[in-house]
Amino acid sequence: LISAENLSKVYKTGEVEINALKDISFEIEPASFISFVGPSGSGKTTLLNLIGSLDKPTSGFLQVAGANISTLDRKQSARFRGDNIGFIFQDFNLIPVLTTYENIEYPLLMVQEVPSDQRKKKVGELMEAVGITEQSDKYPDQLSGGQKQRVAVARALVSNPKLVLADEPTANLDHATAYMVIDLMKRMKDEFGTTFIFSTHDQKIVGEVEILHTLEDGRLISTEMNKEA
Amino acid sequence: LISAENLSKVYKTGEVEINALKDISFEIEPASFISFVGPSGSGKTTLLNLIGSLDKPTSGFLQVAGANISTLDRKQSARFRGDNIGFIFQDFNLIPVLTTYENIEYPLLMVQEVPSDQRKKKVGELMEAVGITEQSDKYPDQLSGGQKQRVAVARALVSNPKLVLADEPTANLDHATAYMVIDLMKRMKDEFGTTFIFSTHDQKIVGEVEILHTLEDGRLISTEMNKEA
Ligand SMILES: Nc1ncnc2c1ncn2[C@@H]1O[C@H](COP(=O)(O)OP(=O)(O)OP(=O)(O)O)[C@@H](O)[C@H]1O
Ligand SMILES: Nc1ncnc2c1ncn2[C@@H]1O[C@H](COP(=O)(O)OP(=O)(O)OP(=O)(O)O)[C@@H](O)[C@H]1O
Ligand SMILES: [Mg+2]
Ligand SMILES: [Mg+2]
Repeated sequence: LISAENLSKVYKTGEVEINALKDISFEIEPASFISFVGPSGSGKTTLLNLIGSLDKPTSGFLQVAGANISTLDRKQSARFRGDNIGFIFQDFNLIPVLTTYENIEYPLLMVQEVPSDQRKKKVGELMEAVGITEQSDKYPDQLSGGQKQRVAVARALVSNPKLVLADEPTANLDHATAYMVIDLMKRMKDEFGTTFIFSTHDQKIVGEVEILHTLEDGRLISTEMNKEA
Repeated sequence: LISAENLSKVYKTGEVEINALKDISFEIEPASFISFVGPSGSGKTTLLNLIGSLDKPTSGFLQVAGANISTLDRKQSARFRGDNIGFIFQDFNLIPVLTTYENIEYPLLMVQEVPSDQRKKKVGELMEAVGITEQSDKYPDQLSGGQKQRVAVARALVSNPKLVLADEPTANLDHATAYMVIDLMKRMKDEFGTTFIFSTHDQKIVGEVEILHTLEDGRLISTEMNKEA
């Protein structure tokens, strides 16, 4: 599903150049449960943003679901994301003027034109699965940190995307709630063949993935298979 | 240092009332390392906001560093916070138009009028202690999640406050970086007698505190002493 070769990303701030990713190469199969781990600042979010076509590589090759990411213009990029990607942002990125329900429903309205009764059913199921049904009519500034995180999770999953990019999806969750989220994702992988790519510091997620890629200072320094997952 | 009796907080959203905190009572001694834990939505952030006088109780009594929180007006509240509190916000709350250095320096300029060479030394020491010296001239939108979190930590500690309220201070940090932050806080407690109150889901912090208060659905349901801490 994903193929990266000598992928690099350089951020320029004035005179200073930051080599956020250096020569990264890897392949990811469909229907996998994969995680990138590594120290704060090692490049995990940067890599997820490239895979999700939210940003362009500086050099190297990146193919995701058949698309060559470097060649997509803004319009093609938005179309590609709408058709293929569910993104759980590290800072949630909820729309402040929409309620919980409306935030989760958004991809179904904007991107996929799903009929009203189907939307209601799908949004309801996801709110239930992550335990936020009671927050349905609230706005983001009325939610706890972990509630906002779960709205972000539900929104990323509602359109049943081929590929879910989950950046620290359990950082603000207690043990039990984190496992509600992880179990939901495992069910989606089993039922729909969804591919999940995590960036995380959470050992609970690390324990569940099949393949663990470790980043350090922008480099991919190791890849491990988890035999028990 | 802190005394709470029958503390309650009700949020009103239109017709709906949410009882975020229900009849909470506890005492906290100076120079302690305390944490509140509990499920997402159980009231931890709400409680920290009351203790830090960022919000008012609905009913009950709350005294912090000699001040009766319910009786402070806006001006007294701001003065109280400036004199006593360092707050690490769950969503960081950095000022977007200030660099890392300027964000950390801010309390020393705005609140305490510390001379320039002393500010430079203090800000430098804290950036070093949490590993973000290289991010000194960057703006928040150029930082990784864990780097933003560490700027928030450094800013809360820079004025050597009597009381630090730390809401999920390690949620976005890897193991090693989280311990840099925890060790810095332990040093401050030993050296200056700083009181630290955490709200967290992180077992690494839980393992280090002397007293653990558990919240559930707005109630304080248990208090445990950690003999090994
Ligand atoms: N401004 C508000 N208006 C209405 N309800 C609110 C408001 N702020 C918080 N709440 C609700 O109060 C409850 C407690 O919220 P709080 O943020 O204190 O939880 P928390 O324990 O910090 O959770 P988390 O671990 O997810 O950060 C939640 O159910 C939340 O939805
Ligand atoms: N827009 C930008 N401009 C300049 N530097 C940036 C920008 N975005 C990220 N960086 C830098 O690139 C490096 C990698 O950032 P990234 O967000 O990918 O790290 P991360 O592994 O996700 O970290 P964390 O675990 O803290 O979330 C960091 O040093 C960061 O400061
Ligand atoms: Mg990140
Ligand atoms: Mg909270």
